Amino acid sequence: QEASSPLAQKLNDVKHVIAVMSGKGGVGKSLVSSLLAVALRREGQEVGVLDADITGPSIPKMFGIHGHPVANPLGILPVKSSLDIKVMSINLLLPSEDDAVVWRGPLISGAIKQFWEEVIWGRLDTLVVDLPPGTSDASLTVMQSMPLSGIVLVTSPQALAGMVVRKAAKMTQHLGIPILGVVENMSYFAAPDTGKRYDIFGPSHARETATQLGVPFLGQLPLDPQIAELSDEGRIEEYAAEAFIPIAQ
Amino acid sequence: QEASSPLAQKLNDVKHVIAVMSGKGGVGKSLVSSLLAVALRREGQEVGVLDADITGPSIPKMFGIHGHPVANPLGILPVKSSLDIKVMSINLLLPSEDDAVVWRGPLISGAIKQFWEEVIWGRLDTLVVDLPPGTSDASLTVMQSMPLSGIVLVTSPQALAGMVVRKAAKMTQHLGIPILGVVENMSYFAAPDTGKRYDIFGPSHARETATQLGVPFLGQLPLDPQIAELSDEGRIEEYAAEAFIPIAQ
Ligand SMILES: Nc1ncnc2c1ncn2[C@@H]1O[C@H](COP(=O)(O)OP(=O)(O)O)[C@@H](O)[C@H]1O
Ligand SMILES: Nc1ncnc2c1ncn2[C@@H]1O[C@H](COP(=O)(O)OP(=O)(O)O)[C@@H](O)[C@H]1O
Repeated sequence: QEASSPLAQKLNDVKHVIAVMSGKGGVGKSLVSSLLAVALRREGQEVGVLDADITGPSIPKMFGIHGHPVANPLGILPVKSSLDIKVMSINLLLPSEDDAVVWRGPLISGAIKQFWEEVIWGRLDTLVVDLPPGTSDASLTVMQSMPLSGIVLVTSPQALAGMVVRKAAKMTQHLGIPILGVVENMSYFAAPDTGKRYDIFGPSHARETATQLGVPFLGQLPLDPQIAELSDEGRIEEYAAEAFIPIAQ
Repeated sequence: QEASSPLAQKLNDVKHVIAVMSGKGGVGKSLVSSLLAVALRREGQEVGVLDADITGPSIPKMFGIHGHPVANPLGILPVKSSLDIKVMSINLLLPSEDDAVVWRGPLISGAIKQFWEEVIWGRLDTLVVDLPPGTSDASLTVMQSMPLSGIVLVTSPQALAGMVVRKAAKMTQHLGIPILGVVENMSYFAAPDTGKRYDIFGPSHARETATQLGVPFLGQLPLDPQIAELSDEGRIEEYAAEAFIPIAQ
């Protein structure tokens, strides 16, 4: 594998790298990464998604991708989604998607570096990097070894999520990487039959969080049973995320 | 700090250590850890909670604990909640709860070991360990350096969560630690005004997951705005989790 390392780099021409982060798990980083990639693709961009969540990878499942990446002397070819988004994830390299990857930090960092250096991404307008929860090895490796154009922060209405997102923002600012904005997910639930709104996770604090951090508030997504269903069925590319177009800009 | 290391151990007498895990973030591990600790405490047990999520600690906030732990030559004293549950978390040691802890694996493992060895837990019937998402340094350190009686797995209805929980189960079984059972959280939403049920995250798969793993299904918790509110206000001890009593047994 060492031999292939520098060659892929010669073939790659990635204009922008955007990482999607929150610090807190389960707020919708993988969802936002996927919807961002889809919105950019629909605008005609060449797009890739690098799943940097090595022990909890959910990108391939969201896109319904099961194929195994092909390796050649130049590097590893990513797998393409139905809209031709290029995807690389540890789950594509495992015999079964349920297999556990029980690695400590150094192995995690090594895998992420290989996904950046040894995958033949080719010419991309945007590479979206889906970060795992926490402010540890994976996030540090991405921020220290990839040329990030910026970070999209994902939060949800709970004060707990806001607290952990502020930790992530402090890490990002400390490393000098611009925050492009804050997206709030699971903001409310609108009952499909009555249209009535319920703030299941409480009132939104996203605008306050964005103001406190001095970054744009990019928008909200509701709790939507269709999102959960399309994610589980590997059909996230079919979600008509109108809410997402302005975010993608 | 080295000098204090073995002394606290001489004072500690912890009968059972139970770790709460899921692999996936945001499914409710911290919530289940807290409700488990509260249910056991209400039965008259001496209970502690060790927050092993070093970069995303939410336990102190759920219990409304802001005090700083006191250290003496014997070790570090945990902070007590209003029901006298002993809590230790990195967030209690930071100047502000929003401060980021940007540590790679070895520092994370070191902190968890100190929470086990240098905190004066005293006599406890049960110590609940809240694990972070993933199957990396924190989970490995807990499973390799603490005498676990068993693991409670937390899942939610989404197939994505089920997939990652099965990875966590494989890790646990590989390390020979018994799984006490599976709890499903956010199973459905019952509208407070109409009583109508909505499966926001899709139909439940928890019984199938429990059967596949050969472990008991311990029960379900609904999506409940009161849970989010009490967590945000640090009053989780006030949640009347009847659903939780059988789980605690
Ligand atoms: N707005 C939403 N409405 C319904 N389901 C959602 C929503 N956002 C995320 N989900 C579901 O919740 C789960 C967690 O989202 P995910 O993007 O994996 O979070 P993270 O990457 O932050 O852990 C996924 O199964 C996803 O499909
Ligand atoms: N059943 C529920 N109903 C409403 N809110 C919930 C429920 N379970 C968890 N929450 C809220 O969702 C957030 C995530 O839960 P948490 O226990 O921190 O998950 P994890 O520890 O798995 O990341 C918290 O703010 C919590 O209060």
